[in-house]
Amino acid sequence: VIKTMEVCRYFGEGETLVKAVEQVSITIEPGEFTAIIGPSGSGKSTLLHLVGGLDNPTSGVVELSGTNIANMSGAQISDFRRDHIGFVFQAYNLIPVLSAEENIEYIMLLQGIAGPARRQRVQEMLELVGLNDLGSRRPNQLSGGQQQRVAVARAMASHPDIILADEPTANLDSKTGIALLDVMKDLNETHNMTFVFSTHDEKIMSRASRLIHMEDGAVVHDERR
Amino acid sequence: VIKTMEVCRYFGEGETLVKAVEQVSITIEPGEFTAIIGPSGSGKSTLLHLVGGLDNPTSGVVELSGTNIANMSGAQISDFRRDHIGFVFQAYNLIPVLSAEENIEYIMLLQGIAGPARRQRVQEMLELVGLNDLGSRRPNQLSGGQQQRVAVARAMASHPDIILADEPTANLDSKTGIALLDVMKDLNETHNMTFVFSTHDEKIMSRASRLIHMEDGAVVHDERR
Ligand SMILES: Nc1ncnc2c1ncn2[C@@H]1O[C@H](COP(=O)(O)OP(=O)(O)OP(=O)(O)O)[C@@H](O)[C@H]1O
Ligand SMILES: Nc1ncnc2c1ncn2[C@@H]1O[C@H](COP(=O)(O)OP(=O)(O)OP(=O)(O)O)[C@@H](O)[C@H]1O
Ligand SMILES: [Mg+2]
Ligand SMILES: [Mg+2]
Repeated sequence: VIKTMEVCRYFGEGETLVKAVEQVSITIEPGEFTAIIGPSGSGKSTLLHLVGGLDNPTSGVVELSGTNIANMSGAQISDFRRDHIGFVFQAYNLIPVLSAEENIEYIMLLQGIAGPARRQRVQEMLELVGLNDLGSRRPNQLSGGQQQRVAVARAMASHPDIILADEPTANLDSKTGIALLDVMKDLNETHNMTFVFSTHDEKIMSRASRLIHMEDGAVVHDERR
Repeated sequence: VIKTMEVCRYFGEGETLVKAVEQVSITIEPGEFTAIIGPSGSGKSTLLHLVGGLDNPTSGVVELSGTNIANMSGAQISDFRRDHIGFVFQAYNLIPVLSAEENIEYIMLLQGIAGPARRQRVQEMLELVGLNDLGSRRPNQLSGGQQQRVAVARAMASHPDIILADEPTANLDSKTGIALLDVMKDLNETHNMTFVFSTHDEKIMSRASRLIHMEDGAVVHDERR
């Protein structure tokens, strides 16, 4: 469970003060399939980073499994993320010198998962996102949408409790995007994996069980269906 | 006018041979508003780079205004691009140490456009893409969709004859994307600016006067409407 209480994230100060996230209080429960939607610049990525412990709030509290992250050391937050959270970045953030397989495998290495189990999971993931046979390519040898899918596979590979995905279908055609969403919906229903998306994609919105609308940093609407 | 004749672009060789673009012959006429569509990995970005002279074909000919680029020096191709082509990259490729304004202004500097004219054009562009007041921010101080719009503004700023845009709305919400497309449609109709998009976005497809479908590197359908 991840909880934010009156969380704010401001950048700059005085004349240049930017209120990227303004007084957001939400609770993410296990098993959710939630989409955060809103205009470009409304604070979706910033909120997702706060929820994932990748950024610290200017004010307010973020709780990971009941513990205020302000009371956790950098190492403790890092361990929590490694063991419980998978993050798909809007710009993918793949490691350029590693192959797709190595990028996907990386997190499981950090988690101490054994070699054979790791390699098997990597192959499963490549298949799930439709990239079989492309595993040995480096990111710059892949198309934009293929890189995006490596980033998604990397987040899912260690079967984390919660996946925070920042616009994971932005560079995918309709058919590939739908296939990916079906995989995620399936993981959500069979493994109770929580998914929180920041997205502009109608296909994700229509599959979401909860829609959080943002505008100018604030949550203006939070509907469960 | 940009023309490709039986153009191929292959990567690797032997076992690892990838036919990214296979025997494509198309002519881009002035004033077109064309969308290249197809599944992730089908060759859209690769074709766009070949058309823009940013990449060399493995075989076949690319002609820029009647001249085979194989007969042009690197400097001549570079000058042609600077003077006639605006490119929006799928990953934006903004210069991290420059502000949004400086990123947009850069090409006009290279073209020797005078200071006051440049600065005025930069402000017009920022306004056209909905980023007024964000000009002094650096890319890492902007949201994904805001960075994308800086990349678009940069391509349009020098009023090139032709704009090659690789998924320019991928990270934009519907409303912002439509506003951007209306701006492009307007430039196309009032300035006869040619637009060739690589896209997965239905909104671009519906506005296009020509749809080029790609699959596995080949053009499988080329319809004008
Ligand atoms: N340097 C490279 N080495 C090997 N294969 C490559 C290289 N660059 C691209 N490819 C392959 O060429 C094919 C076409 O890539 P391209 O980037 O043009 O696709 P695309 O249609 O733009 O896809 P997307 O919609 O995902 O952006 C892909 O299968 C890709 O993996
Ligand atoms: N380092 C920074 N300094 C100043 N402002 C920032 C910084 N980072 C982000 N912002 C601003 O915070 C606001 C929210 O950004 P965020 O990336 O969360 O938006 P978003 O909803 O994800 O947008 P998009 O849909 O375009 O990805 C934006 O207006 C952005 O310009
Ligand atoms: Mg974002
Ligand atoms: Mg592409």
